[in-house]
Amino acid sequence: MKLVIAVVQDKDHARLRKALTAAKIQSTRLSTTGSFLRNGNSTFMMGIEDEVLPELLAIIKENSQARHEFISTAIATSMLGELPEQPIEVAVGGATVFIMPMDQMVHF
Amino acid sequence: MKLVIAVVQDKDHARLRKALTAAKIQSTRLSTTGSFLRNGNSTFMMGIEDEVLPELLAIIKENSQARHEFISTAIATSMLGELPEQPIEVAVGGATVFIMPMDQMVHF
Amino acid sequence: MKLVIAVVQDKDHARLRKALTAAKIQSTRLSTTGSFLRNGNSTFMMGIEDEVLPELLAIIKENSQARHEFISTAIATSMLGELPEQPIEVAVGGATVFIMPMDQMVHF
Ligand SMILES: Nc1ncnc2c1ncn2[C@@H]1O[C@@H]2COP(=O)(O)O[C@H]3[C@@H](O)[C@H](n4cnc5c(N)ncnc54)O[C@@H]3COP(=O)(O)O[C@H]2[C@H]1O
Ligand SMILES: Nc1ncnc2c1ncn2[C@@H]1O[C@@H]2COP(=O)(O)O[C@H]3[C@@H](O)[C@H](n4cnc5c(N)ncnc54)O[C@@H]3COP(=O)(O)O[C@H]2[C@H]1O
Ligand SMILES: Nc1ncnc2c1ncn2[C@@H]1O[C@@H]2COP(=O)(O)O[C@H]3[C@@H](O)[C@H](n4cnc5c(N)ncnc54)O[C@@H]3COP(=O)(O)O[C@H]2[C@H]1O
Repeated sequence: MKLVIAVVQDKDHARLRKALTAAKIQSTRLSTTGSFLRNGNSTFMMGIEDEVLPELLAIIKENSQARHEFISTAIATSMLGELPEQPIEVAVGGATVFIMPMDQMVHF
Repeated sequence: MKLVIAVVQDKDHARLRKALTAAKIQSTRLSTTGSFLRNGNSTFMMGIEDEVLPELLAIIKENSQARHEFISTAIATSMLGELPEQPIEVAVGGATVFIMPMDQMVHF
Repeated sequence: MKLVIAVVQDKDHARLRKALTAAKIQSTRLSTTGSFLRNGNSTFMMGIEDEVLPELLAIIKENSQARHEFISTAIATSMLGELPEQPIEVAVGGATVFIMPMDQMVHF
């Protein structure tokens, strides 16, 4: 069994939720914050049997999208020590996925 | 050592918190959302020694309750493709518990 | 690989975030609640390579602080069964850190 934790951009969370529900993969969502851009993002937590992992990773890949985001002026200024001459862009991946061993899953 | 993550219905979270505190089992709570019903629920995270696990599972079982919930009209309609003739009920378990191996727990 | 989860006091979360970003250790933040004091606190989640663990623990230790907090009158009264004669203080550690084995980390 595995506990899979996937951090995705807020823009993709509804699409991913629908795809998981359609595939009958149960999940729980947490509202989280990225530490670098300080933007809100979404974290999905899924307890699964081992053999579901390939299907789950394919669903996450198909339903999340890499994008370019601008660093806010305030964060860029605090990083550079001065106002940036022009906006700074950063690539943000579609999903960051952590796959952990799980001893047991219990339903009451 | 184990990290135990328990997803319970919001209605039970205060009762479970009190039972954990009375048993001197420390925990941290996250506000989460169920992906199917899209209702708010509560997730407790507990780092424990192995021998506490049976007591912890008994406390979670006694302080969470399975219930029947109605799927909102909006979600049912999007699932069926049309307005349901009558409200659709779904069984929601008392708790879903993930038990994970933990290498170390450190207090600073 | 490890998934490291660190619960710190809200007062320290900005300091810790800055130190992690400066050290190029990526992290995601969750807003959480301590079950005993029922205060909001911050939980950081970090997927890392094994060899980063000593540096990460040093950063968490240096950027979080143990403090004394007063238990709210309402919580103290419900614990004691009567209004406490004087405010009750509790020591709250700087950080509680859970270190878990991780099978894989995937970026899409
Ligand atoms: N010190 C630094 N210098 C320059 N660029 C930096 C940087 N730290 C992060 N970035 C860039 O900024 C993007 C957003 O990071 P953020 O921390 O807001 O949001 C992150 C964070 O919430 C989470 N994340 C990524 N890796 C993580 C890890 N190892 N542990 C925990 N969370 C992680 O996934 C979100 C997206 O990450 P992704 O890697 O796709 O995209 C990252 C990365 O490309
Ligand atoms: N393996 C897992 N990984 C991560 N989180 C998990 C999980 N199993 C359960 N959960 C979490 O626990 C809540 C209750 O699940 P339960 O299975 O008791 O009760 C579920 C289940 O009986 C039913 N259900 C879920 N998905 C369904 C589907 N595709 N078709 C029909 N019924 C579904 O709806 C109830 C509420 O589901 P909801 O998603 O709102 O809320 C879920 C979800 O937040
Ligand atoms: N094993 C574990 N699993 C999951 N989360 C954990 C944990 N150990 C600690 N935490 C988290 O870290 C926060 C600080 O814990 P600490 O032990 O430093 O500081 C604690 C502790 O010194 C004290 N405390 C907790 N439970 C107690 C009890 N039943 N009786 C007396 N004092 C208690 O109150 C302080 C604040 O506790 P609070 O629950 O508000 O907030 C806790 C909780 O959110």
